[in-house]
Amino acid sequence: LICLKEITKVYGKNNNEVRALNGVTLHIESGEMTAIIGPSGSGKTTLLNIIGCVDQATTGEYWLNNVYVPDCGQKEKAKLRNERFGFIVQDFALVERYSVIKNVLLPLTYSSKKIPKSRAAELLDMLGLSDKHKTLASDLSGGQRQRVAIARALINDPDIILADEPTGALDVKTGNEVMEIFEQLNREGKTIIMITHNYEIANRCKRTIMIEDGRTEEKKSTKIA
Amino acid sequence: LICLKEITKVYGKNNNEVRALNGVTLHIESGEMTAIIGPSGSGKTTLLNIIGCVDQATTGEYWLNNVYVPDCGQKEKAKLRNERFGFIVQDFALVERYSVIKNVLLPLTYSSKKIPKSRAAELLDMLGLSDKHKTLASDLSGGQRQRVAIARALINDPDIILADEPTGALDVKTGNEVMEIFEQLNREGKTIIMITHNYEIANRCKRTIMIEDGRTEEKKSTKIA
Ligand SMILES: Nc1ncnc2c1ncn2[C@@H]1O[C@H](COP(=O)(O)OP(=O)(O)OP(=O)(O)O)[C@@H](O)[C@H]1O
Ligand SMILES: Nc1ncnc2c1ncn2[C@@H]1O[C@H](COP(=O)(O)OP(=O)(O)OP(=O)(O)O)[C@@H](O)[C@H]1O
Ligand SMILES: [Mg+2]
Ligand SMILES: [Mg+2]
Repeated sequence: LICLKEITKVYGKNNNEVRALNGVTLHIESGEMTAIIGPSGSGKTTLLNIIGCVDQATTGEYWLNNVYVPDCGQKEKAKLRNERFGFIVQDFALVERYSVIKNVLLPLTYSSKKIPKSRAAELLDMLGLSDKHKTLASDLSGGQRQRVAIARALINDPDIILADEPTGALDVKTGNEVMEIFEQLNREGKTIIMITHNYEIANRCKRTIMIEDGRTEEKKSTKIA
Repeated sequence: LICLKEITKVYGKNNNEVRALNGVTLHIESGEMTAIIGPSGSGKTTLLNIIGCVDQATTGEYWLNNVYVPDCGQKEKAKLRNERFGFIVQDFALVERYSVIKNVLLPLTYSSKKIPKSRAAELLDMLGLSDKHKTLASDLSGGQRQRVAIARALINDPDIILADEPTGALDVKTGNEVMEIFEQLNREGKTIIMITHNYEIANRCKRTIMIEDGRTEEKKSTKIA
């Protein structure tokens, strides 16, 4: 499904260069649930942004299904982003002056799928926010904002979910509830790639990829089955 | 040092009320390191904002040393915030267009203490950001931004450090390095109050306060000495 070959990403120029990714080769099958774990600044968000067609690699190859992404124009990439991916970003990126429900409904305005608006309320209730639909995004706690970002990423029924530290602002119990939602979606066939700093969360994923200094490595399974 | 009595905080009016804090009574001694733990939306950030004179309680009493805070005017509260507290906020609140070092130096512009500018570089190096001084805040990873927020909160040598999930965006190793900095400051006599979702982090604090639905409770120590 997702095939990356020798991906590099370089920011800056001359002697002020930052090699955020330094030759990443990675294959992800449809329906897999994969965790990406690694130190702060090691390239995780950069990697997820390239997979999600939000950012472009400096060199290297990226096939999404059989589409060669570097050859796609802006319009095609926007279509991929809206239709195939649900992206939970590290800083949530909510519209502060909109209500919770309006935030969650945003992706439907440019969706070609027939999603009923009631799905927004359904997702919010699953995430423990049933009494917050009308609340302004700016009036929420950190973990409530994270959950709104999750609902918004899921509303368009994407087949690939990209989650940048989806439980980072949540207590253990709420974080587990979010993981149960992801596990259910994974059972339904969704592909899930999540960045996490939490080894317990990573252990619930079928596969873990370690990243350090812009290079990735498969983590050999030490899970007890 | 910090004495809260029957603190409530209510947002909204009429039948649309949110009781973020519902009668909190709490005493914190000078030099203590205290963790606050509890579910998302339970009132932790609200509590820290009231302690740090960033927000005002709806009812209840708050003494900081022997100053009765509800009677303080805006100017007095600003003075308390700048001189006594170092605040690491949950969303970091960096100035995106400034460099890392300029962000860290900001509190010195209204400080009456004689802090050398070299202290900014020193803190950044302790936090693993020695190669990022000149980088724009907008070009940082999530965990790098969190560490800049930490450096900025510490530069004015505050005697009370308020940290809203200071390791939330960090991998385990970097989070431990941050905790070592806090433990060192605590040995030097600083009072530290941190909100965390991470029980391992909380266990490194002398005392843990649990919070749920706007009410607090002391956690009986189950630590093995
Ligand atoms: N400005 C506001 N207007 C209305 N409600 C608010 C406002 N700020 C906070 N709240 C509500 O008060 C409650 C407590 O919020 P608070 O930010 O203190 O929670 P928290 O314990 O820090 O949560 P988290 O762990 O998710 O960060 C939440 O239900 C939140 O929606
Ligand atoms: N726009 C940019 N310009 C310059 N450098 C950048 C930019 N974006 C990211 N970087 C750098 O690239 C490196 C990787 O960043 P990235 O955000 O991918 O890290 P991360 O693994 O997600 O870290 P964290 O766990 O802290 O979120 C970091 O050193 C960061 O400073
Ligand atoms: Mg990141
Ligand atoms: Mg909070």
